[in-house]
Amino acid sequence: MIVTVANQKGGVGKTTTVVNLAAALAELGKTVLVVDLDPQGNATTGLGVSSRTDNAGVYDVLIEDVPMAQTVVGVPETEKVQLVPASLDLAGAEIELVSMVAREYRLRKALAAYLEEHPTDVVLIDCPPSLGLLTLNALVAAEELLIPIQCEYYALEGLGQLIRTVDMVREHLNPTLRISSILLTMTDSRTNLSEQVADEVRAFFGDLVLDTAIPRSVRLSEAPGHGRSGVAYDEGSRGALAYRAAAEEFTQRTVDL
Amino acid sequence: MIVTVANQKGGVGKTTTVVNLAAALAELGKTVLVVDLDPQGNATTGLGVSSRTDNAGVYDVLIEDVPMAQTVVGVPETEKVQLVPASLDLAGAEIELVSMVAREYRLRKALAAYLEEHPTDVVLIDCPPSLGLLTLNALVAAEELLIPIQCEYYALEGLGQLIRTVDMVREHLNPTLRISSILLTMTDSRTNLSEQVADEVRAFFGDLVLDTAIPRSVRLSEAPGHGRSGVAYDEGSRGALAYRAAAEEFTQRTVDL
Ligand SMILES: Nc1ncnc2c1ncn2[C@@H]1O[C@H](COP(=O)(O)OP(=O)(O)OP(=O)(O)O)[C@@H](O)[C@H]1O
Ligand SMILES: Nc1ncnc2c1ncn2[C@@H]1O[C@H](COP(=O)(O)OP(=O)(O)OP(=O)(O)O)[C@@H](O)[C@H]1O
Ligand SMILES: [Mg+2]
Ligand SMILES: [Mg+2]
Repeated sequence: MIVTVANQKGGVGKTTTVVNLAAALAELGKTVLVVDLDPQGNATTGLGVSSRTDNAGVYDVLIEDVPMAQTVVGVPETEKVQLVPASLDLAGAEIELVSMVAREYRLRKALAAYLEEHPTDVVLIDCPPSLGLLTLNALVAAEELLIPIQCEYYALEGLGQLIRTVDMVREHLNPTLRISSILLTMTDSRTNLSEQVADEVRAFFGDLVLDTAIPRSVRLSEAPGHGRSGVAYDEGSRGALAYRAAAEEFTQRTVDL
Repeated sequence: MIVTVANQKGGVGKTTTVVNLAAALAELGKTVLVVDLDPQGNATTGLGVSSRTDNAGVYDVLIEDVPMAQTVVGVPETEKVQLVPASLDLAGAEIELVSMVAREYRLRKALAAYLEEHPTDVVLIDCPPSLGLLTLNALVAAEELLIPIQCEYYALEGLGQLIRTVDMVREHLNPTLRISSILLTMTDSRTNLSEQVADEVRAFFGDLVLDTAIPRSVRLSEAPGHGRSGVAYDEGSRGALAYRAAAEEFTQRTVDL
């Protein structure tokens, strides 16, 4: 199952969701491949891998046609999670892709070739906060889309653009793409704003919204500094428990997991 | 004075800083023009203006050569702040700009023409969370760069890329560009992480860091839902007081204000 985690609004918890879902799915016995399509390389660092190396990464897969298998690395925390790391040159990929042939399909093709040789239960693709060619590659490669939505007012604004983009991709580039889950992040039961936003999202998206919401929890934001997932960094924290519950719920919704 | 507010990390408080600095500078008697370069249009909404209209906006200025004066609108909260709004079609501008002549200078030229007819004390440019051609246009148009930095681990990661981009812009496109201020946002004195990040930022950037830091304050995130700045929405809140102090400090640092 290939899942893209996208939302062009910045700072809504895309990377935190990819890293912690990967760790929680590994605990459930699944094999996971994380693809870090964000030039900032936060998912790479969050999984304890350096993105400041000269090793081949996802840039080389997209632009230089390097086989993905040559870029996959393990992560320190668990051998059930593998990673295609971001690298610094990824920042230039958006502009370089514009004039390339089959520019929206490059990730999809590379991933299909990799999965033929290395069957994997779940692929999680982390996206940058934009709807450019890197995110488009992720939407074309994906079977499902998981949208993290922060419980804040500005986070509601861009959803229309995101849904229109998904419709465009489904119509012209990837007919099987579907929004499978919406995950509410950084909820805060003490503020009205958070509850109001959560209510609006549930009213609009209905059953697509996972029952599990992720509370704001400082332990989750401390974990990347230690190169570990929140799930492993502080197992009993509210954030860790919530991502484990979200992973459970996610596997139940996804047909072949 | 033309100030660009940029940081490719998402959700660090770029828009909140533009909207609240604009409101606080207006209170100090300055005339302000806000340019919303983010396709999400959060600064447009945060100032109480709809971005879902067919009126000409910054897209038309960049791509269709429409004079900026034809796109400028007032904002409900104060007549001292004017806005060049974002519009939905801005999402396509990045790709369209790639093949245009003088693609990095389009905003700079349009703004220079506007300011000749409409002298303004401060121009604040809000950027999307990326280092693409929209942010490049903002860096080329700017005299100063203000970088909001959220007190979180991931927020430190992308700073190297941002500084390299600024150096590249200064060398090839805009020799007068300089980083004038760093603003710490969403600080939380109760957590070690926030204090550690603040210490690291001050150690690295020294005097560039404004003494005023903006605390995490839910009133700031509630304000956009009412189409008002945090400064006006809840005048006595910690967030409002902090942005007023930041505006004071900013005017003292900036030579012609
Ligand atoms: N549930 C949570 N509780 C507290 N902090 C969180 C939570 N989820 C994420 N964070 C923190 O909030 C910040 C934004 O999260 P994250 O970087 O995962 O978002 P993102 O959508 O990937 O951002 P970008 O748009 O820059 O890629 C990070 O510093 C992260 O550590
Ligand atoms: N000091 C603060 N305290 C509490 N909430 C804040 C503060 N500053 C910003 N926010 C909230 O955090 C979220 C991110 O802030 P904002 O949208 O201004 O960041 P941004 O850098 O402009 O994001 P993007 O990268 O998507 O453009 C918003 O929901 C905003 O309301
Ligand atoms: Mg991220
Ligand atoms: Mg913004």
